[in-house]
Amino acid sequence: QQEFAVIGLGRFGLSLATTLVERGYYVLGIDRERDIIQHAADVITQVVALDATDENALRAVDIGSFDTVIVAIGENFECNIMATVASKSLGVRRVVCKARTERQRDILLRVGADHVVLPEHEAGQRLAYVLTGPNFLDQIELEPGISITEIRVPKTMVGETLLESDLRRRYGVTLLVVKHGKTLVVLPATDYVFQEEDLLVVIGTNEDIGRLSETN
Amino acid sequence: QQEFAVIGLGRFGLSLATTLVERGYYVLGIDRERDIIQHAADVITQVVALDATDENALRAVDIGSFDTVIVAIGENFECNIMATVASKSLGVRRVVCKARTERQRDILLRVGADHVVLPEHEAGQRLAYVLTGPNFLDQIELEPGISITEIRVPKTMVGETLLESDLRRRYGVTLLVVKHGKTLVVLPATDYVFQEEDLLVVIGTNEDIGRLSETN
Ligand SMILES: Nc1ncnc2c1ncn2[C@@H]1O[C@H](COP(=O)(O)OP(=O)(O)OP(=O)(O)O)[C@@H](O)[C@H]1O
Ligand SMILES: Nc1ncnc2c1ncn2[C@@H]1O[C@H](COP(=O)(O)OP(=O)(O)OP(=O)(O)O)[C@@H](O)[C@H]1O
Repeated sequence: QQEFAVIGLGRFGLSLATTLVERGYYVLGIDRERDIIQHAADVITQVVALDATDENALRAVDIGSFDTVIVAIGENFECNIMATVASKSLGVRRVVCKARTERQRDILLRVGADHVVLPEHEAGQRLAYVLTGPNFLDQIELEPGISITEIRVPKTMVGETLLESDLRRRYGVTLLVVKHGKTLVVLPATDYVFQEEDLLVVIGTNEDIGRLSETN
Repeated sequence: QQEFAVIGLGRFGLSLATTLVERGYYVLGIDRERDIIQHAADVITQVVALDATDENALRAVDIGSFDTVIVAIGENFECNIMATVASKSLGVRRVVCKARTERQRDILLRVGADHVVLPEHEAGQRLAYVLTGPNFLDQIELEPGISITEIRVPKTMVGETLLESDLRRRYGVTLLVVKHGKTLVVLPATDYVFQEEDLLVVIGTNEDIGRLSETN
């Protein structure tokens, strides 16, 4: 079972740490502010207040024994770099960092970070996808331009069977899953009848899926 | 063609606005800081410097004519609320807001926001999924605990056919797509032979998918 240490318990760090705990993993939360540590103590396996730029303090909690350390410090880039370099030199196998700009990302990768995320940037991109497919709810882009997308069933299809809707020939998309209320129908049969409020998970090009989701 | 206005061009707002422009949409970018407006002028269709809490200023740019307005203000919650309420009362059909906490989300929905996102929180959750499925690449959570996930083909399956791998009986997951290099094989036939480097898109519970992705 992997063990994680999350340095910096701001909105991003705390959300990451609590989701890891919910999925059953041991998580050590680290922050230098005592009031943040107290608040986090209820939701994270173990917490400790220390300054992550202090290599001796990190050695004292045996940071090298964790499989993955995530450095989730934002405002102070110097602290971000120092905590990353200290974790790597104490032997941590995988160090994942948060950055605020592409330039920060480049620098963190050069000093040894294994993976860098830009949370606000990625969230902005994702919202743009959701907003521009009028019915796009969520999406995995498999390659540029081709994706698996969750859309609301177009009104014209309500009452039709999958066979009658003829999705592959008319729109070039393949239906993978129908979400009907709380029930998931994986690879529905051709006699499935579409209902109001159904959600469809389809695969195809973004244009074809866009065309399908706009028929109403 | 939908038109968007993005109020607040911080990391999230700017990333959202530029992605919308890249996808071919008209975007009006709004911020009260002149230097931010100057920097954004190169990447956004049109920009204007104004205080979004000032209803007359919003009326002057005809904010009511935009299909969707996104309020991406973070630090100052009062500005966030005022800009949301002003946009709604000027007739904007869909107002999407960014919030920093669940409590802020509740308040924004009560004053008329149509949709609220918590970017840092969502990014923290997403990274937790990526880190805990050693092979999880991307994921759509259809319901709590059930998702469509992109994983690397487990080493034990390389050289086997889909029929021999017996995914549904042994792991309880259904294979939807195989990504083999640049080729996408949607709903592969039972005689498909798995190759090194293949990416699999499967549907199932997060535990079952986690079990499959950890067999190596
Ligand atoms: N040297 C350090 N050692 C330990 N914790 C630190 C250190 N420097 C900053 N932190 C903590 O990291 C957390 C997140 O940092 P900060 O607020 O700068 O990032 P942020 O990008 O605004 O965060 P978010 O967007 O996730 O809320 C804070 O709780 C802060 O106390
Ligand atoms: N009343 C206002 N009118 C217009 N723009 C505003 C107003 N208040 C704040 N802004 C702008 O909104 C932008 C984002 O706000 P802020 O920095 O508070 O959010 P943030 O959550 O830190 O942003 P991000 O995480 O996206 O970088 C800033 O560029 C700021 O100038």
